Amino acid sequence: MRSIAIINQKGGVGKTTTAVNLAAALADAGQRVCLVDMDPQAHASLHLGVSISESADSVYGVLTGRRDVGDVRQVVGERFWLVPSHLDLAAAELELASEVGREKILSDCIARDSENFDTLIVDCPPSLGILTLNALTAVHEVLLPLQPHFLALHGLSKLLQTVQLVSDRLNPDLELIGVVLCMFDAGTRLANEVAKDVSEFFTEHQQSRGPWARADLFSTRIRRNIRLAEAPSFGQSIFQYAPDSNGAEDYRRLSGELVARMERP
Amino acid sequence: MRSIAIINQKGGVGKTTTAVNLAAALADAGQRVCLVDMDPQAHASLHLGVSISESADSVYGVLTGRRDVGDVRQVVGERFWLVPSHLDLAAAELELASEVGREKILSDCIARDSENFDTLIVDCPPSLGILTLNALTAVHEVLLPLQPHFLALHGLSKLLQTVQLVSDRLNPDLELIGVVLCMFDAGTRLANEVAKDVSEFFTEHQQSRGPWARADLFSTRIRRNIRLAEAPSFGQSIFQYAPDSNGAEDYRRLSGELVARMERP
Ligand SMILES: Nc1ncnc2c1ncn2[C@@H]1O[C@H](COP(=O)(O)OP(=O)(O)OP(=O)(O)O)[C@@H](O)[C@H]1O
Ligand SMILES: Nc1ncnc2c1ncn2[C@@H]1O[C@H](COP(=O)(O)OP(=O)(O)OP(=O)(O)O)[C@@H](O)[C@H]1O
Ligand SMILES: [Mg+2]
Ligand SMILES: [Mg+2]
Repeated sequence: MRSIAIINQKGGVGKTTTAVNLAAALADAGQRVCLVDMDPQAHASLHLGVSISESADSVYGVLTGRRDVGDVRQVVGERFWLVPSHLDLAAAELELASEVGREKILSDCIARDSENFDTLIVDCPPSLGILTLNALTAVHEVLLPLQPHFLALHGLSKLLQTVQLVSDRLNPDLELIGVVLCMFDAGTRLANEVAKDVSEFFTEHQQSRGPWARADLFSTRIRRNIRLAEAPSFGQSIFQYAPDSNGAEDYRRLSGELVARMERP
Repeated sequence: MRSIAIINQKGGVGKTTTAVNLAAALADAGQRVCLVDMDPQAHASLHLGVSISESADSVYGVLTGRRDVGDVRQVVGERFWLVPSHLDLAAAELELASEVGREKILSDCIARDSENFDTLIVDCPPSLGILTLNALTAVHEVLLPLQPHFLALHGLSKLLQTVQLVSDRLNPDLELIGVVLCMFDAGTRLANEVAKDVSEFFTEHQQSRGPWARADLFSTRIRRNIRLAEAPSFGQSIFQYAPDSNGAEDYRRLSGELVARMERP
């Protein structure tokens, strides 16, 4: 099973939009996909029209040992499952703080799950706290959405340090597969200059080995498209809501590029 | 002196862009303005081309008692001063956690400052933690930038509860003056529908008295304009960078509306 965490401690850069629509694209292409919502704000869940009333019936119940993953997982589309979140997950940051092996809890819960998926995708909150650390410890791959604005690279080194630390201490299989530019204002000088800066950053920082050895800028850019912002208000992925839009075209292309990249040795 | 905190725990909704350009607009209009950067990410400081190497020479030094506000404040334009931030401010969240009257520190530092300003503006981080609480305890007015997207109202009640709590327990003068829609995709149905929802929300929740008694949706909408995203990469406000742009026009209009509203009894 391929497993990918979508992370960026910066808010509003396209993590949830990417997690939901990438998962939907892969399911459309024939994969069995499970999306895990690790954000207490539960935007990925709300995006797919899922709102949990009893917090034990969410990923919070799973992390606190009251439910198994299979108990709370729901079907949200053909070949497409969701492990939903709930606002009470915010309490987990404090509750889990003093647990032994507190970053490994999600990983263990997933390992105990008997269901088979081709790809697992985890949507993370805008922070590098215990919830994101659980995601990074549970997956093999990391995808980084970036908004191509002035401070896109600011804070990137802290994020990459975190990936390195988790790789060193908790999860040697962890690998940054790449950066995807989101909310890309096509044709503007700013977006194109930042794209160039990000590309150069990864060329300069390329390691011969280690968690960012193969990290690169995806050639697919997710263009700014109001349809992507509208889809969640209908509880739908972009493919259900506006299958002919630029947003659908871009996420379809991204999923194709991801599959091709994942199949490299 | 008028004092305004720009808050929203959601990331990337336009807090910093509003704090910087509103301050610049008021300074242009003849006011003596001081902008305080309370975000450890220091985006407001970077936006104005200020990068502090010694963290004591920032608002962090002030909050930890090593500097006075006047020691770290810098001129950034005509009638326009900045109290810059530094990444080490992130440590303050932990360091100040157990201080007596920990939410009142900024307020006391400002009170001790002998300099006179017409307006003080405080840019806050995307959280409702100790730094934002210090800002809310130090000012009289709160301005809320919102992105007119699906989940704009989600999390708004938590934010309004926080304003109510600070008003009850720490700062009875605190008042929410209003919401300003930012990154407004003019002409799209989504932006206009969310604008309607926000307007109705405040009509329904209008209190006869209390911190949101006079809260309203500003009629000025800050339209999406790439110039606003480009200006920070030149260390400039929108008025220096692109004075004839929609971004400049919108923030000029917002400052006019703010001044008119502030002068109501
Ligand atoms: N390419 C795009 N074009 C237009 N709107 C977009 C695009 N991508 C995302 N959005 C919208 O921008 C807002 C922020 O995106 P999103 O929620 O995916 O970011 P996020 O990084 O998950 O935010 P958070 O840090 O709060 O979890 C949402 O309202 C979303 O619908
Ligand atoms: N009206 C606008 N049009 C185009 N770009 C904008 C607009 N307003 C803000 N931006 C850009 O969007 C990004 C996020 O805006 P900003 O930094 O002001 O949000 P914020 O709420 O302060 O974010 P944070 O929560 O990280 O502090 C920035 O790159 C900014 O330049
Ligand atoms: Mg999200
Ligand atoms: Mg900001």
